[in-house]
Amino acid sequence: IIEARNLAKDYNLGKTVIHAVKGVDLRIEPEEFIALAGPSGSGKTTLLNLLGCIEVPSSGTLQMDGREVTRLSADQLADIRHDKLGFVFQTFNLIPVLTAFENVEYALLKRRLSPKERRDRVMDALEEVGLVEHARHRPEELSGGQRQRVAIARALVRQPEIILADEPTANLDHLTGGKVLEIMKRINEERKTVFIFSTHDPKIMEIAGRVVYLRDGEIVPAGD
Amino acid sequence: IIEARNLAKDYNLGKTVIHAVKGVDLRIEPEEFIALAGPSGSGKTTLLNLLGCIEVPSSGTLQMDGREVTRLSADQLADIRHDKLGFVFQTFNLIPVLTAFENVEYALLKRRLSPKERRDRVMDALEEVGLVEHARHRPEELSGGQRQRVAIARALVRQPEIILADEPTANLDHLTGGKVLEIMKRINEERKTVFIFSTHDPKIMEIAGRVVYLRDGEIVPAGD
Ligand SMILES: Nc1ncnc2c1ncn2[C@@H]1O[C@H](COP(=O)(O)OP(=O)(O)OP(=O)(O)O)[C@@H](O)[C@H]1O
Ligand SMILES: Nc1ncnc2c1ncn2[C@@H]1O[C@H](COP(=O)(O)OP(=O)(O)OP(=O)(O)O)[C@@H](O)[C@H]1O
Ligand SMILES: [Mg+2]
Ligand SMILES: [Mg+2]
Repeated sequence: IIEARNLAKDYNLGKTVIHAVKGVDLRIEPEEFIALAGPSGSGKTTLLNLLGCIEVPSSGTLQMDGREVTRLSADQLADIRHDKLGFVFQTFNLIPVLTAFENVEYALLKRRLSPKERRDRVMDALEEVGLVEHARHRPEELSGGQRQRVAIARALVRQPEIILADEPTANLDHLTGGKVLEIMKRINEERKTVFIFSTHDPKIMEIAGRVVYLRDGEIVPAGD
Repeated sequence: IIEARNLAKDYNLGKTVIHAVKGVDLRIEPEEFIALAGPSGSGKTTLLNLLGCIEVPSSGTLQMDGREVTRLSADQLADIRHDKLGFVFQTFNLIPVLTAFENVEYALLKRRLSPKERRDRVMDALEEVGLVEHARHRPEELSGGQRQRVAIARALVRQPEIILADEPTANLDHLTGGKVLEIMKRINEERKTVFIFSTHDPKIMEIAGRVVYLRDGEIVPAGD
């Protein structure tokens, strides 16, 4: 479903080049629940952004459902993201002037739903993450973990084929994080949604079907 | 060193009032290494902001080194923060146009140091958090965990009496998080700096001298 070959990403910063991801080969099958683990700065977010078509690789190839995406235009990539992917960003990226409800609803605006259908799906998503009573609050009125949960609800509500979640439990206590993971596991089993996590959370690594370890931009065997 | 009595904070949001912190009594002694734990939305960040004189309480009293601070002006509070406190924010709050070095240096500008002394102290702080080779990078060029470490270095560099750290290890892998905690533990033992953490990290709770549990804005006994 996703096939990355020799995928690499360099960042040019004046006189230095940072090889954030170096020649990664990775194949992601349908229904996978996979964790990317590794030290701070090892390339997890960058790899996730490449797999999620948010960043263009410096070299290598990436196929989504058999289609080569590395040479597509920005518009074509935007369509793929909108149709197939859902994202939870490490920095949440909520829209400050919108409420929790509106931030989640925003993800559904391009879909052909009646206002009532849309509202129901938004409220379901907010209920799953325990934020119904905060639906009308804006991000600045929410705690760190509440903002993270809005970002999670927004990724889930569109029911995409693949959800890429960057440290989705970093700001959640053990109990709340556990609940969020149960929801994701259930969606993975019921809807066959692929989940790709970048994480430091041992709970995610435990329930993941596969853990891929990164160090200095490369995949390393689990033993290291 | 810090004495809070019946400290409370309400947020007025149009028709609803959120009682983020309700009547907290808390006494913090010299040299303490104390963790505030509790579910997402339980009031940890709000309590930390009250103790750190970043938010004004709705009611109750707060004494810093015997001095009542609840009726001080904004300027007087700013002086207290600058002279006594260091802060690591849950959302890092780095200045985007400054490099990692400049973000840390910024915390020292009001102190009377020679440029060389200042530079040495900034580089020491960056070395402690493992970011020397990223000194010239701006926040957008850094990973989530690297930004968090810049925020930590900035809080440490001024060697304040009290450091309030809001989820300082949330975006760090187990190893990096452990190193950061060792640094803080050492500073606590050598310089007698008080550390007050808001955290979900069991590593911090393990090494903390005391863990205070919050639920719905109130302190609850550990058993719950
Ligand atoms: N600026 C604000 N305006 C209105 N309500 C707020 C504001 N900041 C926090 N709150 C509310 O106060 C409550 C406590 O928030 P706080 O940020 O202190 O929680 P927390 O324990 O730090 O949570 P987390 O673990 O998710 O970071 C939450 O219900 C939140 O919605
Ligand atoms: N936009 C950028 N410009 C320049 N360098 C970058 C950029 N984004 C990331 N980097 C660099 O690429 C490397 C990998 O970063 P990445 O964000 O992928 O790490 P990570 O594994 O997600 O780390 P963390 O666990 O701290 O979030 C880091 O050394 C970082 O400094
Ligand atoms: Mg990251
Ligand atoms: Mg918080």
